[in-house]
Amino acid sequence: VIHLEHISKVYQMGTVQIHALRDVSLDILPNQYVAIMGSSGSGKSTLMNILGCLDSPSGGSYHLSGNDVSNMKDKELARIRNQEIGFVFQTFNLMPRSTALDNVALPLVYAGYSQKARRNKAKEVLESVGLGNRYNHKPNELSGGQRQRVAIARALVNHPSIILADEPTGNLDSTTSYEIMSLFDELHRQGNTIIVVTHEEDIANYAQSIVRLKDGNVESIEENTER
Amino acid sequence: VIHLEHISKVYQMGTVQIHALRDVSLDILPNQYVAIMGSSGSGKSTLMNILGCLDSPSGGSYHLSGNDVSNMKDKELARIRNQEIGFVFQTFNLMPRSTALDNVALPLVYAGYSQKARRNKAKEVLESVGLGNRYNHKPNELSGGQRQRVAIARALVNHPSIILADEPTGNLDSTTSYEIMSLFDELHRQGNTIIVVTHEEDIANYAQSIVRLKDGNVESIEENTER
Ligand SMILES: Nc1ncnc2c1ncn2[C@@H]1O[C@H](COP(=O)(O)OP(=O)(O)OP(=O)(O)O)[C@@H](O)[C@H]1O
Ligand SMILES: Nc1ncnc2c1ncn2[C@@H]1O[C@H](COP(=O)(O)OP(=O)(O)OP(=O)(O)O)[C@@H](O)[C@H]1O
Ligand SMILES: [Mg+2]
Ligand SMILES: [Mg+2]
Repeated sequence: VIHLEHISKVYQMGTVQIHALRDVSLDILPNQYVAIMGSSGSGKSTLMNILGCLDSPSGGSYHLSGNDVSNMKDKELARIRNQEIGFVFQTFNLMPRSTALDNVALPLVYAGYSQKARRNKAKEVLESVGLGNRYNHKPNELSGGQRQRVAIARALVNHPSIILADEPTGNLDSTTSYEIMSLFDELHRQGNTIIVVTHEEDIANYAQSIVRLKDGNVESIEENTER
Repeated sequence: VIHLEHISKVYQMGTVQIHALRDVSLDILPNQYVAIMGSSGSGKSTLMNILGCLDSPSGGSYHLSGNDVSNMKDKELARIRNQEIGFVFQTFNLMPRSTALDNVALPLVYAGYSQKARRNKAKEVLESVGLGNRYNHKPNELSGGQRQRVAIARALVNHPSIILADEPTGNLDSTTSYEIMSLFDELHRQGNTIIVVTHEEDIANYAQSIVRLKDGNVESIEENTER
C-alpha cells in the first residue's frame, strides 16, 4: 500500500544543504506493522511527514495505494490526511486553547459528523486511552503523558486504515505504554497498517519488522522473529 | 539542600478539585542524585515545578538551602531560577523564532555576560550535547531529539548547582541518551545536585536513589544499590 522509491529531502540553510533523507526506498504492505528506529536526527520524522502527505520529497516518488501522491489534487490529499491516515506527532501539535475533547473531535468536523455524535465519539476514544476523566482539560492543564494520549486519540478518532505514530510512548510510564501498545495491537488485528517511530527496543518489538535509518538512508530492515 | 514538608497542590476546575500533589515530604542532600518515577499524571512535573521555584504549593513548605522559598522576594527567586537551578522542561519550552544558539545564550544575558562571551559559551555547551553543527537552526528546523538537547544545553549554560531534568531522554535514541547521562554523571561528579524525572528504569539506574510517586503521594524511596 506504501511504495517509496529513491526518496530524498534536502533543506537549504543559506549556503549549506542539509540532507535529511538521502535515498530511501521502502515497500509496506497492507496490514503490515513496521517500527522505524535510528539515532536522533537520522531522518525518521522527515520520513513520517512524507508518508503522512504532510510534506513532499525533494526527489523520488511516493505511491499510496497505487496512486502517485505528487499528482494528487489538494482536495484528495486533504481527504487522505483526514480519513485514511492517522498521525501522532512527536510534539503532539494540540490546539492550546481547546479542551482535550475539542482537540480529539476536530477531525470529525471535516468528516461531517453532528456535534452530538462528535462529542460522544471523542469521549469514547479518550476513554480508550485512559483519559475519560480529563476530557474538559486544556493541554496546559494536562501532564505530558496525558497530552501525548490526546494526540493519540485524535489520530485514531476517524478510524484511519494507516496509523503513523512518531514516538507515541516517549512520555509514558511502562504501564500506560503497555496500554497504548495493546490498543495498537488491536488496531493491527482489525486489519490496519501501523508504522511506529520509537527509540525503545521494547516498543519496536511489537512490530513485525524493524527499519533502521542512519544519516537519511535505510541501514537495514529486519524481520522480527518474535512476532 | 532541599527540604519539602507536606507539600500539596490542588487545581480548581469549576466545581471539581484536582489533587496533583496530596502530601509530599522529601529531603534531598547536596550532591545527591535522585530519580523520580511514577505513572503518567502522578504529579512528577508538578513536583518539579515547585522544586524549580516556578510554581508555589497549595499547602506545606519548601526550604531551599535552609531558606523558606515562600518568604523570598521576586528578585531573589529570579536569581535562584537563573543561577542556582537549571531546568529541562518535559516539553522543552524553546523560543520558536530564535536559533538554538540564542535559546541557549538567553540565561547568560541575565547573568551579565557580553555578547561575544555568550555566543562562545553557548556554542561550547551545544557542542557538549552533540549539536555543534546545528547552532543556527531554529526549533522547527531541528529534530525532536535535537530540540530536547537544546533544552538541556540551556539548562546547563549557567553552571547551576541544582539540575532538574523532566524526561531528558524521552526523545533520544540509546546512544544519544547514553551521552546525555554521561554528561549528567560528570556534573554529579563535580559536586552538583541532580534530580531526573524518567519513565525508563535504565535511566533511573544512573541515580543514587529512586523516588516513586503515585496519585500525588510518595509511594516509596529506594536506595539504588548498583551505585
Ligand atoms: N493546570 C492544571 N489544571 C488542572 N489539572 C492539572 C493542571 N496541571 C496538571 N493537572 C493534573 O495534575 C496531574 C499531575 O500532573 P503532572 O503534570 O504533574 O503529571 P506527571 O506525573 O508529570 O505526568 P506525565 O508522566 O504524564 O508527564 C494530572 O492528572 C494533570 O491532569
Ligand atoms: N526545516 C529544516 N531545516 C533544516 N534542517 C532540518 C529541518 N527539519 C529537519 N532538519 C534536519 O534534518 C535532520 C533529520 O530530522 P528529523 O526530524 O527527521 O530527525 P529524527 O530522526 O526524527 O530525529 P529525532 O529522533 O531526534 O526526532 C536533522 O538533522 C534536522 O536538524
Ligand atoms: Mg523525530
Ligand atoms: Mg510530566
